Amino acid sequence: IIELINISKIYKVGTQFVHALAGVSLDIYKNDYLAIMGSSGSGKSTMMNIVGCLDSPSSGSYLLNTYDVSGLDDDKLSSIRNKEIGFIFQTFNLLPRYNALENVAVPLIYAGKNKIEINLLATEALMQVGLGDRMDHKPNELSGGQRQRVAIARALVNSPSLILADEPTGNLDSKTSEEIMRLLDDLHKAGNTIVVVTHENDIAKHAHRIVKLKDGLIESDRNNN
Amino acid sequence: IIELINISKIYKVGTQFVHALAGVSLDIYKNDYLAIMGSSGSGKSTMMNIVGCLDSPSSGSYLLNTYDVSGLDDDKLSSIRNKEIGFIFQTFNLLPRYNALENVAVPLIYAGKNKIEINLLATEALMQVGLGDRMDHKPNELSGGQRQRVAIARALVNSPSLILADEPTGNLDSKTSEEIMRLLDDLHKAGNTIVVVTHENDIAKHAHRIVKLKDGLIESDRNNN
Ligand SMILES: Nc1ncnc2c1ncn2[C@@H]1O[C@H](COP(=O)(O)OP(=O)(O)OP(=O)(O)O)[C@@H](O)[C@H]1O
Ligand SMILES: Nc1ncnc2c1ncn2[C@@H]1O[C@H](COP(=O)(O)OP(=O)(O)OP(=O)(O)O)[C@@H](O)[C@H]1O
Ligand SMILES: [Mg+2]
Ligand SMILES: [Mg+2]
Repeated sequence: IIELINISKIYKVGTQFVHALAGVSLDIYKNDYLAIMGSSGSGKSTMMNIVGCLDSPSSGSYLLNTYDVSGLDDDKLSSIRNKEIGFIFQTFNLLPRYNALENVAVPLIYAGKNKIEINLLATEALMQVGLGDRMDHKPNELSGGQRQRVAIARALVNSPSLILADEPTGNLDSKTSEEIMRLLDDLHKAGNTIVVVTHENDIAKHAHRIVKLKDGLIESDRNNN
Repeated sequence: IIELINISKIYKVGTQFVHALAGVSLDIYKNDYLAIMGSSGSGKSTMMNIVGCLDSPSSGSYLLNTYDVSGLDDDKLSSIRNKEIGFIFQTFNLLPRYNALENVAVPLIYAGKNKIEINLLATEALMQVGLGDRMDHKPNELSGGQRQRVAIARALVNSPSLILADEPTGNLDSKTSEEIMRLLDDLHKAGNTIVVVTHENDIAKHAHRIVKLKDGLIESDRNNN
């Protein structure tokens, strides 16, 4: 369902060019469970942003369900992002002036759900990540790992079929990390497609396939057995 | 050099009271190397903020080098924070409009160093964390792990004698994490006092003493052998 064809992403900083991605090709099929690994700065978040329709490549093509994403207008892209793709950001990206419940409710508002549904689904999502007693806390009234879990709840609340998780357990202790990974494992068993960026082998071993990035290129792409 | 005596920290959210710390007592000696562990929300960052003079307790006393910190005026506290304590924040807290070099230079400016010294020390600090080729990038032009390393470089640039690191490797791959831990190990051998909050046993094993927090209380405090 996802085809990256020779994707490059080049940034210009001052007079220097940074090749964040230098020609990446990758096929992701329905119900795949991928782990993306690679050292700091190797291009993982850049690749996730392109797959999640949050950024466009400098060159190459991205086909999503056979449609060339670069050919889609903003409204169509926006609708895909909100309904089909759940994105857990590496740096959470929560709205500072809203509490946990309000933050998790945002995708439901965009999906046009009514107030009762919004309240029910957002509350459920927060309880699922163990934050039932923190729903009225704003981000600065939450611990690092609690903010991460609000970001996770928000990404899953619309039941998206493609889940992109950029280091979803970086701020979590091992017990909480296992709970989150069990959540993702269950979503995979339910037929969804999961892509997790991680630095930790313990997290990567949940996936069925491991893709390694190095200096903006794919170094290896193997099944996990 | 650090005595926490029955420290409590209570937050009020709406009508609820949250006991982030519920009576914590801890002695830290010169040249100690502590790891602080505990599940998400157990009070680790709250404790670090109090030790780092960034926050004050609701009750209890904090003696730093035998002085009651609550008795010190703002200028004195500020001077201790800037010169004696290096703080690596869990969420980095970089200035978005300044590049990596400028961010790392901030403590040197406050320490009254001249321009040539500032440039030299800030550049050295960034090279030490492997970011010699990213010095002119702003935070939004850096990967998650690169931002974390800028925060680390900034904390160490004034050669503080007390280093408080709140999850310094949460966004780093294993190779880069090891480089950072070697840095901290060397600083410890040089006579400094190191306190690291971490969720990972691989990181905690570098420390000589492990303190475990649970629900705002110290659950255990043991030597690491
Ligand atoms: N400003 C605040 N207002 C209300 N509650 C707060 C505030 N800051 C922290 N808390 C609560 O205090 C508790 C401890 O927070 P703290 O940030 O110290 O946890 P932590 O051990 O660092 O967790 P993590 O491993 O997730 O970073 C959490 O339950 C959090 O919700
Ligand atoms: N807006 C930008 N402008 C310039 N360079 C950028 C920009 N965004 C990212 N980069 C650079 O592109 C490279 C890849 O960044 P990316 O965020 O994809 O890395 P990553 O693999 O996610 O790293 P980490 O594990 O540290 O999160 C890095 O070297 C980074 O400095
Ligand atoms: Mg990243
Ligand atoms: Mg914390």
